[in-house]
Amino acid sequence: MGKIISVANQKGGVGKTTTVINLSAALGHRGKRILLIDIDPQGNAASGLGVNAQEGVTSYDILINEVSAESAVRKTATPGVDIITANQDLSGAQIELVNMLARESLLKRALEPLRASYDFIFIDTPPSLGLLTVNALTACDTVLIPIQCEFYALEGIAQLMTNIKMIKQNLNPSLLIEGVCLTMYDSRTNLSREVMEDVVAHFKEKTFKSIIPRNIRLSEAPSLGKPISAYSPESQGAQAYEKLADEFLSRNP
Amino acid sequence: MGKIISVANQKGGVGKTTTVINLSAALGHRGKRILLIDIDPQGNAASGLGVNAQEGVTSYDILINEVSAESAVRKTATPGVDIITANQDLSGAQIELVNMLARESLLKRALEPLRASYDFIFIDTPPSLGLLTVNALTACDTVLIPIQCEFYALEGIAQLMTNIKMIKQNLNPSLLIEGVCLTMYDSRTNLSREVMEDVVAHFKEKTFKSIIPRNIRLSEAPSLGKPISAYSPESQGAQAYEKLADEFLSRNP
Ligand SMILES: Nc1ncnc2c1ncn2[C@@H]1O[C@H](COP(=O)(O)OP(=O)(O)OP(=O)(O)O)[C@@H](O)[C@H]1O
Ligand SMILES: Nc1ncnc2c1ncn2[C@@H]1O[C@H](COP(=O)(O)OP(=O)(O)OP(=O)(O)O)[C@@H](O)[C@H]1O
Ligand SMILES: [Mg+2]
Ligand SMILES: [Mg+2]
Repeated sequence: MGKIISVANQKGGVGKTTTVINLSAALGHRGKRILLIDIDPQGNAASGLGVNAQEGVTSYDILINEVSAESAVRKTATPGVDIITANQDLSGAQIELVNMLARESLLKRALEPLRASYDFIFIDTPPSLGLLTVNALTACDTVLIPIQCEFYALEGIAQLMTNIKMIKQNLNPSLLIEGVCLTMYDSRTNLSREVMEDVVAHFKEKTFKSIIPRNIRLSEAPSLGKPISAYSPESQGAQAYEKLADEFLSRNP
Repeated sequence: MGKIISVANQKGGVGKTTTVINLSAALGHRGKRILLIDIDPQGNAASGLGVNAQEGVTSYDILINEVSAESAVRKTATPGVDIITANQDLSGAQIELVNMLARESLLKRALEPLRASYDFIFIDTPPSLGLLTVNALTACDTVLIPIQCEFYALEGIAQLMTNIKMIKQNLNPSLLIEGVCLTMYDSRTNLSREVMEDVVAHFKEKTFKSIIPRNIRLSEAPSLGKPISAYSPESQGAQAYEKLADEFLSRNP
C-alpha cells in the first residue's frame, strides 16, 4: 500500500518543490512507482517536470469540484513518476474551502483510492499554513520538512511544529515526521553550519544525513522542465538527491 | 501625506522581508519617517529589526479585534523606522476574515489615520495571494515587487499581475506599480542574466536600475536583529540597498 508524504514548510523558497521533484525522480529511477500531487497555486511542480498545468484536470477540480483523483493523474517524461498538477485556479480555493463540509479531509478522501497504485505519493504544498496545507497534513502518513540553511528558516520551525501537533490531535492522529532535510547548504559560510548544528540538535535522528548543497544546476533544471538527474546527473545537486533517495528508502524498506 | 507601499510577490523566499527592512532603514538614514507593517504570520520583519513580536499589540489585533493601528506602533533601534509586528496569531486570520464585513478593506481603514505621521508606510506580505495580501493591495497606493533571479520566480509574475489588475478593478482603482526590484542576482550565472533581461523587457522603466546581488551579509544580518546598514555597511548588499533608496527617492521626490 502506498505511503503518502507531504513536503511542507510555511517559510517560502526553502526547496519544497525542488525536493519533491528530485526525490521523486531519484526514487522513480530505483524502480519505485511515484505520484506527485501539487496543491500549491503557483504550480511549479508541473513546469519543473515539463508538464503543462494549464490543460487537463488539476488538484483544484479534485478539491472543489469533487472530480476523482484518478482522472487527474498524468504521466511525465521521468520514469516511474506521475503527476497531478495545480494552477492559479487553486488560489481562490482557500476561501472556497472555508464553508465546505469536512473541508480539512477532502484531499485525504480523494487520495485513498490511489494508494494501491503507487509506492509513494508526495504532496507539494504552498508556503502557508492555510486550508490547502491542512488538507495535505490530514491526508498524509508522514511529513518531510525541507529547512533552508538560513536564519529566517529556523524561526519558522516552532510554528510549523505547533501546527503539526494540532493536526495530529484533531485531524490525523497517526501523523509522523518522515524527516528533516537541510537544503541550500553553503559550506563556505558559518551561517549554514550554525543552522545545521541547531537543526541536528533539535531533530536528532530525524535529520537526514544527506544535506542538499546550494548548487546552480538545481535552479537551472526547471527552466528545461527536467529533474536534476536528467539535466545534470554529475552535479553535486544530483548526487545529493541520489543519496537522499537511498537514505529515504533505508527508512522505508 | 504618507505614501503606502506594499511589498508583494506570492513566490516564496524572493526577498520581500529583506527588501522591506533594508529599504526602510536606508530611507530612515536619509531623514525619512518610515512605518513598516508586517502582515505575514511568519513575523520575520520584527526579528530582522530586533523587535520581539510575541509581546504587545500586533497586526492581528488591528485586523481582527479592530484595535487602532496607532496603539500597535513600536519604535525600533533603527533611526526613523517604526514597526507594527505580526506573529503566528495571524495564520488563523485568513479564515477569520472570510466572513467579516468589508473584509478586503480592513487594513486600509486602519492605516488611514497613520498616513499623516509618516513619509512612507511599507507593508510586508506573506507568500500568498490570500485575504491578507488582498488587504495590503487594497490599502496601498503602489506595490513594489521583488523578483528573485530564478526560473520559478519568473513563472509567478503573470499570476501576480492578474491579481493586481483584479484588485485595481474591484477594490483599489488608483493602485499602481511602484517598481520591480531584482534580488539575489548572481553575476557568475547565465540564469541571473537571462531572468534580468526578461524582467527588463517586460517591465521596462518600472524595473529599478539598482539590482540587489546575492550577498551572504544580507542573510546573516537578521540573526543579529539589524538591517544591513548597521551590520555590514561596506558590504555589496548594503551598498545595493543604499542605491535602491536613492533611486526610490528620485521617483518619490
Ligand atoms: N539546493 C539548491 N541550490 C540552488 N538553488 C536551489 C536549491 N534548491 C532550490 N533552489 C532554487 O531556489 C528557489 C526556491 O526553491 P523552491 O521553489 O523549490 O522552494 P519552495 O519551498 O518550493 O518555494 P515556495 O515556498 O515558493 O513554494 C528556486 O528557484 C529553486 O530553483
Ligand atoms: N540578496 C540576498 N542575498 C543573500 N541572501 C538573501 C538576499 N535577500 C534575501 N536573502 C535571504 O534569503 C532568504 C529569503 O529572503 P526573505 O525571507 O527576505 O524572502 P521573503 O520573500 O520575505 O520570504 P517569504 O516568502 O517566506 O516571506 C532569507 O533567509 C534572507 O536572509
Ligand atoms: Mg514550491
Ligand atoms: Mg518574508
